[in-house]
Amino acid sequence: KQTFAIIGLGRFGGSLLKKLASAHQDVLGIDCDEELVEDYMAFATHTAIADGQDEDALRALDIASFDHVIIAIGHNIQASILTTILVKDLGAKHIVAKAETTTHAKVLARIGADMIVHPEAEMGRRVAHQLMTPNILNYIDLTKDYSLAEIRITNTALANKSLSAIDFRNKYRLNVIAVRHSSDNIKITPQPDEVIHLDDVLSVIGKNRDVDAFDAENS
Amino acid sequence: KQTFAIIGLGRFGGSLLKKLASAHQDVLGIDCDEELVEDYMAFATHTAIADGQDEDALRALDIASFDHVIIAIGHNIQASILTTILVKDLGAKHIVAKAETTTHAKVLARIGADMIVHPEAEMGRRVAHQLMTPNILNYIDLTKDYSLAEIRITNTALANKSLSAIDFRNKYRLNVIAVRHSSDNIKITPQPDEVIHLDDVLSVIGKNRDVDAFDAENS
Ligand SMILES: Nc1ncnc2c1ncn2[C@@H]1O[C@H](COP(=O)(O)OP(=O)(O)OP(=O)(O)O)[C@@H](O)[C@H]1O
Ligand SMILES: Nc1ncnc2c1ncn2[C@@H]1O[C@H](COP(=O)(O)OP(=O)(O)OP(=O)(O)O)[C@@H](O)[C@H]1O
Repeated sequence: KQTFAIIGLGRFGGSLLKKLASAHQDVLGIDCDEELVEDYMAFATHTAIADGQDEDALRALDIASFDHVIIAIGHNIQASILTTILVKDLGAKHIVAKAETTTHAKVLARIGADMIVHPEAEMGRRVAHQLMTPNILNYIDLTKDYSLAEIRITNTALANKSLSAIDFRNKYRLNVIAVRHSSDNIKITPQPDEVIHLDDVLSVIGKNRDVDAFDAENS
Repeated sequence: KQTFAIIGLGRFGGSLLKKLASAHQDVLGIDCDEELVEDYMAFATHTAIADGQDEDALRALDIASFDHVIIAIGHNIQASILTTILVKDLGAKHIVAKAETTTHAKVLARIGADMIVHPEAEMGRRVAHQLMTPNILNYIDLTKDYSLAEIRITNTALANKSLSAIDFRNKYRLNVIAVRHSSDNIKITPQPDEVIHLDDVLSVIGKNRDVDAFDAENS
């Protein structure tokens, strides 16, 4: 079990708090907005009304004792930066800070943030992918050339054929790691005679361009 | 190539616009804030200064002609809801809307949004995972019981042993799909004699509890 202090209980900081608390972690929620702090009293281990830029307040909260301090202050870039350097100099062990822009991120990195997150930019990227390639449900970049992707089968030409008949390895240069026929019917490391149906979701591994080529042909 | 109209060029809508534009998609960026619209003129195919709740403006922009309309209005829940129903009734084919809360999401779904996104809540969840299980770099939930995970090896007990010596399949009930030794050295569907080193990243597939158990022992 780890201890977390979150400064800034907006939508990102607040949902981070709820997720950690529901996983039984020790979480202190801090915000200068009294109403917000009250809302989170039900979820957090502890809460405090304080300004992240108030050194005495942070010292009194023993901010250096936490395993992780997350600075989730958004629009007020100045407050985000000043809070981060204050928390760093008070001796925090691991600092996560939310950045509004790449320049903001540069400052945060240079003044001591260990991990920087861009929630909205990251989600903009993910949603763009979902909209441009709706049949690629999830993917992991393994290296700059290889990825692992979950692809939904929508091409009738592939339906009701076995993996060996489709010949993924030679025709598409893809390795099929799993075939999900439905939410409760999945074949891990399937046999060559496994039959593929429309709407099945295949987990495949291969070069990015081969994954994209298969998606383009399949969609 | 698809066409996109984004109403609301905040951090989420704005980064979605930039991502789509950099992938050579046709994007119209709309916001009621003149300065923001000017900033995005350099990235979007077209831009317009308009209020999403202005029916004449949306009709003039031919909002129904786009493949996807994304409503990325945040704090103003009323404007988000009224814009969504307007866009729906003007005949938009596919509507993506950003929701602030689960109640807001319910309303959006009921009035016609096809896809609802919660960027901050989703990122709060992801960052919580990253902080609680720092050696699980990425994961995909395949079913409610099975997942695919990228796990970094930090346990010296496993270092410099072959996959067969560690015996993942019997000891950990995991299937090792790839071993990444470094960003340019990856073994896909590795042989049993593949040797694992500290800091290698293994892509494994197995039951959630087995992935978690391995992570707990490995960390
Ligand atoms: N100096 C400060 N000390 C403590 N809390 C602060 C400070 N400045 C801002 N906050 C709090 O941080 C929270 C998040 O900030 P804000 O709403 O500006 O950003 P946001 O990026 O829109 O947040 P989100 O996207 O996570 O909802 C707010 O609840 C705000 O009250
Ligand atoms: N009725 C409207 N018509 C057009 N644009 C609007 C309307 N209402 C708000 N917007 C724009 O939507 C954008 C995003 O809204 P806002 O800043 O409230 O939300 P946010 O959730 O903080 O955004 P983000 O987290 O994406 O930065 C703003 O640029 C704002 O000008």
